[in-house]
Amino acid sequence: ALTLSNVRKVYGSDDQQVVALDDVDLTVDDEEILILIGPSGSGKTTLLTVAGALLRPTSGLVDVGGTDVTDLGDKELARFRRDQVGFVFQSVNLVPFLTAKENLLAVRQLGGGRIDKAAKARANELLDELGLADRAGNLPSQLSGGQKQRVAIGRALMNEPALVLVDEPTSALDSKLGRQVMELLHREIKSRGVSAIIVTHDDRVLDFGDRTVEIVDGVLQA
Amino acid sequence: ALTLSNVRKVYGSDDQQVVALDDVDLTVDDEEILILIGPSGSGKTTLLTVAGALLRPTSGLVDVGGTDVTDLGDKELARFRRDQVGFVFQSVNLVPFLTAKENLLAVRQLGGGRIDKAAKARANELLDELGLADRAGNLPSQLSGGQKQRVAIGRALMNEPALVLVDEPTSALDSKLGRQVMELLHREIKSRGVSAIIVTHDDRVLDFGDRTVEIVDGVLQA
Ligand SMILES: Nc1ncnc2c1ncn2[C@@H]1O[C@H](COP(=O)(O)OP(=O)(O)OP(=O)(O)O)[C@@H](O)[C@H]1O
Ligand SMILES: Nc1ncnc2c1ncn2[C@@H]1O[C@H](COP(=O)(O)OP(=O)(O)OP(=O)(O)O)[C@@H](O)[C@H]1O
Ligand SMILES: [Mg+2]
Ligand SMILES: [Mg+2]
Repeated sequence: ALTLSNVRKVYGSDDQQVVALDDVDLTVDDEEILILIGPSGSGKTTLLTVAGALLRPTSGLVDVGGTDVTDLGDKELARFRRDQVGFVFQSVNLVPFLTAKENLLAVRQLGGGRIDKAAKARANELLDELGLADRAGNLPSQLSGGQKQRVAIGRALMNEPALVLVDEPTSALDSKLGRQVMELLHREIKSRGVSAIIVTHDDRVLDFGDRTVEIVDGVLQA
Repeated sequence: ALTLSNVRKVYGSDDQQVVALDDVDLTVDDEEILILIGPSGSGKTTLLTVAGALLRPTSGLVDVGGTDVTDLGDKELARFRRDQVGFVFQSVNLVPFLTAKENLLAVRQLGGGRIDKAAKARANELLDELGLADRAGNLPSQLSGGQKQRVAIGRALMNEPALVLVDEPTSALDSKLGRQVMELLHREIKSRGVSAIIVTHDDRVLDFGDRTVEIVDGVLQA
């Protein structure tokens, strides 16, 4: 479960301040998929990065599975994120010198784990379900936009995180693939009982969530 | 006008070859907006980069406004692209150390032009129509995904190019902003009589085009 209490995020200082998150209260239960929508610039990515402990809020509390992440030091925070959070960034962010499959396996290594048979089987299975079996050995520069996005989704699911945060998973995908990806995400999240927030402005994604919340100018709408 | 004749693009060599474009014939007239759709990995971005002279085809001809760009040397090609082509990349590609407004003005400088009053007025007008007036002084790292995408669109229109190539303009935008951006693109293209290809998998974009063409596995569908 994830809880944000009175979370505020302000960028900039003095006269050029942007209140990206304005007193946000939000709870996402285990096994719950929350869909987050809102206009461009409304604070969706900011909310996701704060929830995933990638960004410290200006004030307020962030609780992930009982741990107050706003209270952890940088080193503990890094370890926490690595083990507990699966994040799909809006701008993808793959390791440029690793192939699609290596990008997935690297997550296991970062977790201090070894790349054993189970890890490889998991990576192959995810790549297969994402329609990337024949691109597994390619570098990001050799992949299309939608292929890169799918690798990023596979990478976020690799280590079976407790919290899955996805920033616009279908933005580079056509309807058919978008559906395939959402079905995979839905299956993974429900079968492992984790919490998930999926940011999107694709109406077709709404059906895959348990609840939809809208944010406008940093304020969650009732 | 733009004409692709018998265009073929093959990536890789020997046993790991990908035929990204397979004998493509396509003409886009002046003032015509062509919408290009197709599954992820089907060759849309490749077609766009070949049409915009950013990538040389493996074989075939690319004619832009009467110039055979497949026949130009690298230096002439760079100058041609700079003056004749407005390109919005799928992964945005803004200059990270320039603000939104500076990213637009830089295009004028690259063209050997000076940043005069007219250039600044043009930049301000575009930013305004893209809903970015209050973000003009921000760096890309301080902008949301949809805001960056809009800056990229403004930048492609800055120098009034003869050929406008846009790779998924609304992927990071909600419906309302997506419509606003498409109306701007439509207005700009029609009023200047240029040719345009817009790649998308957003059905709402289809209404803004004069014609829709689908590509599947590198082959244009009749
Ligand atoms: N440098 C490269 N080396 C090898 N294969 C490549 C390279 N660049 C692209 N490809 C492959 O060529 C095919 C077409 O890629 P392209 O980027 O044109 O697709 P696309 O239609 O734009 O896809 P998307 O909708 O996902 O953006 C894909 O299968 C891709 O993996
Ligand atoms: N480092 C920063 N400095 C200043 N302002 C910032 C910074 N990062 C983001 N912002 C601003 O905070 C607001 C919220 O940004 P955010 O990225 O969360 O929006 P978003 O809802 O994800 O938008 P999109 O749908 O376009 O991706 C935007 O107005 C953005 O310009
Ligand atoms: Mg965002
Ligand atoms: Mg593409």
